[in-house]
Amino acid sequence: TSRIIAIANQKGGVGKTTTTINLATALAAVGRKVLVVDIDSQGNASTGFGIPPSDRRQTSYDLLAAETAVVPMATMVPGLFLIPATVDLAGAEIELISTSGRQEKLKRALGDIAGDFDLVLIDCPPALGMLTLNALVAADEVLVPLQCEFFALEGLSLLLSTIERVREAYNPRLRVSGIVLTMYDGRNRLSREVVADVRKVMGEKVYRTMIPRNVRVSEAPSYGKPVLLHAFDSSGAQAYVHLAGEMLRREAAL
Amino acid sequence: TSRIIAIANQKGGVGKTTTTINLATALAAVGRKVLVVDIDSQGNASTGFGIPPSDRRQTSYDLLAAETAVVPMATMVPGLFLIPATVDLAGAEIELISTSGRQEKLKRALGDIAGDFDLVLIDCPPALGMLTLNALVAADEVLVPLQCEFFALEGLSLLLSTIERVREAYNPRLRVSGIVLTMYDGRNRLSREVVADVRKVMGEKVYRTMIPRNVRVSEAPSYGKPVLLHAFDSSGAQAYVHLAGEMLRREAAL
Ligand SMILES: Nc1ncnc2c1ncn2[C@@H]1O[C@H](COP(=O)(O)OP(=O)(O)OP(=O)(O)O)[C@@H](O)[C@H]1O
Ligand SMILES: Nc1ncnc2c1ncn2[C@@H]1O[C@H](COP(=O)(O)OP(=O)(O)OP(=O)(O)O)[C@@H](O)[C@H]1O
Ligand SMILES: [Mg+2]
Ligand SMILES: [Mg+2]
Repeated sequence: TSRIIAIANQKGGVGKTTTTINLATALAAVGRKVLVVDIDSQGNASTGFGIPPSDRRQTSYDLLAAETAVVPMATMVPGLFLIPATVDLAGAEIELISTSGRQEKLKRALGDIAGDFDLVLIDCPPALGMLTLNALVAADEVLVPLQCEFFALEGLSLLLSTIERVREAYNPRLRVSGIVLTMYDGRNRLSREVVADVRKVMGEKVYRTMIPRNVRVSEAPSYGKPVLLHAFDSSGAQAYVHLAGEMLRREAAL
Repeated sequence: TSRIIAIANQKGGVGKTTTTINLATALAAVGRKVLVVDIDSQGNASTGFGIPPSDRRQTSYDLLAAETAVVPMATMVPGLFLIPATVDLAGAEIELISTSGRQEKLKRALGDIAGDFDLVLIDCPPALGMLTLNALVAADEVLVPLQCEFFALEGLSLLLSTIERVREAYNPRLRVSGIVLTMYDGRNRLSREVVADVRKVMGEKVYRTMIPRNVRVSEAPSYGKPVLLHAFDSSGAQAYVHLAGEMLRREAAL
């Protein structure tokens, strides 16, 4: 059966989209069949695969609001499919609030689709609103990208307590599968301190693989490609390859 | 009369909070009386002034949901006052949606308070939801922090069109007072390209002052201080001093 993973953190700019794009690509590169679902109305994950807004026909808005059957689109990465996002999604948040069963919409809509994939990665917006709630109810696990910065660390406890509340109220199987440290810079004392703090508090929940700050990673979306295709030998791309490996080894050990 | 400025951008992690804290401090340092209103439930602006959650008694939740009279609290910076945020604010977003006149709540609540200050800076969350809408309706102007990165540039047109819609529907005096480029790194080609693109498209709307990526800036919140107090001579602190100067000169020229 497929693993449904929400990539979530309400803190902005911590690397949710970058992790979704590049981890999905690395998993597809080792033969897994992967679906990326973009539920951020900014549509950055869709852009990161080089898909302009005009080519986004069957979208996550259709999935959530219109409840029509949506066929995932192919991407430039073999084995990797995408349900893209457009700005229409910004309206869905308010529409969802006034519908019954609002937190289950995504779970129901993915029910028919997820079975065709080994892994489903859901890129969440920087908020704990109705869209992220839908992802947490639909998912089996949450992967938390955590930037090695002070403000990012401050938000972690709010996120973990929200996940706990969702587990109790809506989704008993939901667990935090891991925390991945992003934009790590070993020369920076603050970066090292955040890493030490998080490992002390969260122990084995934190992936050993850290994603370094690497300009090739932030360049890649301007070429419409995952960094694995833009600069495979870069430290950023290689870190995502290692993260995929670590993730699959942890899965095998379960 | 006072200027009410919303610091807004739905893209996450672009420097909204950092700009609010440090621009406010630089303005207070040259004798302006400044109020910071934190309407992000992460409460990062409140943390950046060294105020722990237990000391946040009269908050922006009270301002928005309870409509009680809120007295701003003093901060470590002379002339700078704060209405802090707590996680309770996360609930306000949903509560606001079902109340009448929901988009005017902050405007009405600030009506009695703003007159005591020369400038009011409102730190917004990374979304175009009900809280940011309240800020855009209450404000006279919007200051847009824009990170020198590809995804950040992509979100600018959505933000500008949203501001335009708010001006037409709710607040005819709302204008974009300026765009400030943040986390600029001159050694990085992508950074230089983003700057060239934004200046070409937005012209004079873009402040000449750019905020460089500077580790002292990201360290400062871990000491509970604005960077002007943590490391006054740093390139980051000095950039915010120049930004305040440029802002006041532009005001005088109006
Ligand atoms: N390892 C890295 N090295 C350098 N830059 C990075 C890295 N990871 C992400 N970035 C850049 O940092 C910025 C923020 O990353 P990203 O957009 O993925 O975060 P996010 O959490 O999805 O943001 P949002 O909260 O807006 O959805 C982007 O411009 C991205 O290109
Ligand atoms: N000029 C700078 N140099 C270095 N680091 C910076 C700079 N400006 C901001 N940062 C860091 O980048 C991160 C994002 O900044 P900040 O939290 O201010 O953005 P934001 O837009 O308020 O985020 P959010 O969308 O979550 O509200 C923070 O960890 C901050 O310390
Ligand atoms: Mg994102
Ligand atoms: Mg912020």
